[in-house]
Amino acid sequence: SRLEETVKTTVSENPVVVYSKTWCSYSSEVKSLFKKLGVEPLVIELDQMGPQGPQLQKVLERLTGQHTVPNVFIGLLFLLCSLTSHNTRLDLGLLIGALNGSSR
Amino acid sequence: SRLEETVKTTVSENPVVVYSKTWCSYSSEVKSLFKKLGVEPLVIELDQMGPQGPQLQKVLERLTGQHTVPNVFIGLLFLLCSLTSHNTRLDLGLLIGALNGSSR
Ligand SMILES: N[C@@H](CCC(=O)N[C@@H](CS)C(=O)NCC(=O)O)C(=O)O
Ligand SMILES: N[C@@H](CCC(=O)N[C@@H](CS)C(=O)NCC(=O)O)C(=O)O
Ligand code: FES
Repeated sequence: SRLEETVKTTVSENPVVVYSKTWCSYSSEVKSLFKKLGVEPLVIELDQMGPQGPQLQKVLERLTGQHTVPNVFIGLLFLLCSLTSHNTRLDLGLLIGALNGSSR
Repeated sequence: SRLEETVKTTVSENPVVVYSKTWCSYSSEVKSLFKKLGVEPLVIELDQMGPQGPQLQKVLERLTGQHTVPNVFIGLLFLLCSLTSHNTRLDLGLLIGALNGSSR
């Protein structure tokens, strides 16, 4: 479907993508976690897209099995390359550990 | 208003009342916190009340200044009496400390 292609393109073109909702505290925590790590994700607020929001949430469930927010996509190799090109250092162990902790 | 009176009656007749939403993880955490403490709150799921949900959320904001969920009401004296009458013990320091921690 067209929406499915949009998601695939989005996550392939951006190192970190967070599908979120503006009023959801779990989503806020994930967004500020990335901010603390010095990573700027592409954030897509599903509650600000009108009727496309629920449709997008369904597509994400089809693609990932996850129907909840926050839904985080990380292209690790992509992320490392873009960080290196910006002369930024990232504690990868910290990132992975933090994400494991926050997604339980 | 009638809805305001309903809320005042509800929180005066029940030791612990949690205004919640079924799909909200913060609300789930507060509900399972009480479960761990052996306290059974009256839970009101605002997303399962049709159009009355948002109205109720507005009334709560008028009464408490808080427009978010979870919104927790505790009648401490009431709680202690009802626990004593059921021969239940409660670590009150634990309860207060836990609630302070979870409502930041
Ligand atoms: N343990 C999961 C919980 C995810 C979850 O339950 N998210 C809620 C919001 S906090 C949700 O998406 N509910 C359904 C919805 O909002 O459509 C995580 O940390 O990501
Ligand atoms: N720090 C507050 C956060 C409360 C909060 O932001 N709640 C969100 C849901 S997690 C909310 O009610 N958003 C507006 C809404 O759902 O109507 C707490 O722990 O209670
Ligand atoms: S909606 Fe409350 S934590 Fe996500």
